[in-house]
Amino acid sequence: RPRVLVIANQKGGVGKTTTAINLGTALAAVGETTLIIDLDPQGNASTGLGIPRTDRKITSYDVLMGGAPLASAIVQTRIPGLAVVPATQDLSGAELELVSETRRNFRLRDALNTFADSDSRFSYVLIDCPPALGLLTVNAMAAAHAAVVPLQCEFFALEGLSQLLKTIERVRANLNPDLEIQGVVLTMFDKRNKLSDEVASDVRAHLGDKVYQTVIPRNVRICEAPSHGLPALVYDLRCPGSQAYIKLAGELIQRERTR
Amino acid sequence: RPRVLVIANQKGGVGKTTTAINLGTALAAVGETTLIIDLDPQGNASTGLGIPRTDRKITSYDVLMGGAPLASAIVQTRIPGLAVVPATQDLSGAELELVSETRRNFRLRDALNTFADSDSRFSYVLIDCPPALGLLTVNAMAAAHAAVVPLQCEFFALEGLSQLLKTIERVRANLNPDLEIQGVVLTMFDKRNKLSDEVASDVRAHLGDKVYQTVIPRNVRICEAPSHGLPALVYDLRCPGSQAYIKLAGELIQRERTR
Ligand SMILES: Nc1ncnc2c1ncn2[C@@H]1O[C@H](COP(=O)(O)OP(=O)(O)OP(=O)(O)O)[C@@H](O)[C@H]1O
Ligand SMILES: Nc1ncnc2c1ncn2[C@@H]1O[C@H](COP(=O)(O)OP(=O)(O)OP(=O)(O)O)[C@@H](O)[C@H]1O
Ligand SMILES: [Mg+2]
Ligand SMILES: [Mg+2]
Repeated sequence: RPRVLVIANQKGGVGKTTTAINLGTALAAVGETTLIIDLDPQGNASTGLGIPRTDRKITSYDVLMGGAPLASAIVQTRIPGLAVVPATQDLSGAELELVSETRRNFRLRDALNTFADSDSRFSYVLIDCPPALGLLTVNAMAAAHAAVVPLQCEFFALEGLSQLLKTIERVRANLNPDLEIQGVVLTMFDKRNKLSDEVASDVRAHLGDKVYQTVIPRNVRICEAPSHGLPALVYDLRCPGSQAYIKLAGELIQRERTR
Repeated sequence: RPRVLVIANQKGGVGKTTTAINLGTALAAVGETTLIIDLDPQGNASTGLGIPRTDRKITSYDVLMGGAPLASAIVQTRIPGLAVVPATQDLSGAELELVSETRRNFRLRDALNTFADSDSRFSYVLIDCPPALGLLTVNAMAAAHAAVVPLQCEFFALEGLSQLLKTIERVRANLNPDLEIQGVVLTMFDKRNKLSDEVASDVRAHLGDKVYQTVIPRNVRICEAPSHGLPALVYDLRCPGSQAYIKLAGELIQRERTR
């Protein structure tokens, strides 16, 4: 059955989508077939993987609302071994629409379990979350085995970390006792900015080994890639950003093996 | 009565809080007394203005839920002419707690109107929003006379703009016919990155004069300031970021005068 990882952080713009897309591509590149579930109404992961809005017929919204089995929403990307369940703005209505539904926190978990009962093509499932700790992120955390937390090396992002850890703890206590933290990945690290170093050493002091050795540098090629509908790994494999995500995938697989 | 401006964009990390703090400081510096309302559960605007968590006794959550009049939540910052209604994580519960309340979209507007009936100390009110288009942002838009939209010069941020404009249109049609767009401010502009230019010319082509002439450059001093609990204008007045926000305040006041 696939290993399900949630990519979460309620702070906006810290590199959740960029990490989902490029970590997913790097895992696929080393032979680990991967499914990315876009659970953000913005649909940036779907766009960054080259799925035009017109091709998003069955989406993560339909899966959450129970209108479609997960298998029917899966779209192949141009990257071999990498598929995606796309998202549209409809998803922003799910929170209120599911208010009085039973098992509203487990809609994604139930859909994934039903899918995995009969389909074993994926080794990993990565879930990209919106910048909030509402029902969508809770669904993703309830469905996941572990969390990968992108952390931008800036002050406001650091401030939000303790709230995120509390939320993970609450989900583990009430909804999903298996949920652990696979790791915290430092993103947009800028070696010219002493703030990056200060945040990085602060986080490593608090979280120790939970923080990946691999650090993702701020790299303009990474932010150029989505406008071409391509992961950075495909857009420019040699750039420092792509090389960092390849290293991160290796480190993640290593941690999975020695779990 | 104060002119109420909502600082909104559902895309995360585009500079909403940084704009609220520094535009507010620049307005106060030229004698326009300003109130910032922090409507983001992350509470970054409150932190960036030096309000420790322990001092956030009456918050925007209490005001929204009707537990406290707006006046009682106002805290003076160390900047003359600049005050703030702080936020805490409690705010993240408001959306579900107000589901069945009457006038749930107008809680902030009603609180502001009651306040303005008896208190005329502020010329401007700026409302910092979370990265979402849910009840908190809708409340802010329903309470505002106009929107200031920070737009990061990157692809994913550009992708979200049309959704944001649709939401503003919907609020104008159903909740607040006065709501207009005061302007779109390009943020984190990096002249070494050709993507910044491409996004900037794309936005100007679509939105014309709505886009401020002033562009906020990517400037490390801006992201260092919050760790000192100070606006960039106080932390480093001479830096390019602060100078840009001063210019933006001038341009905004000019637009207000010629409305
Ligand atoms: N290492 C990097 N170097 C340069 N730019 C980056 C890097 N990582 C991400 N970006 C850019 O920064 C912006 C924010 O990243 P991204 O959209 O992945 O964050 P997010 O956490 O998913 O945002 P949201 O909270 O809105 O979902 C994007 O424009 C992205 O292209
Ligand atoms: N012009 C700039 N130059 C450099 N850094 C900036 C600039 N503007 C904002 N930042 C930094 O970028 C990060 C994101 O900015 P900010 O938190 O203001 O965005 P936001 O839209 O309020 O985010 P959220 O969606 O989480 O509320 C912060 O760490 C901030 O310090
Ligand atoms: Mg994202
Ligand atoms: Mg903010």
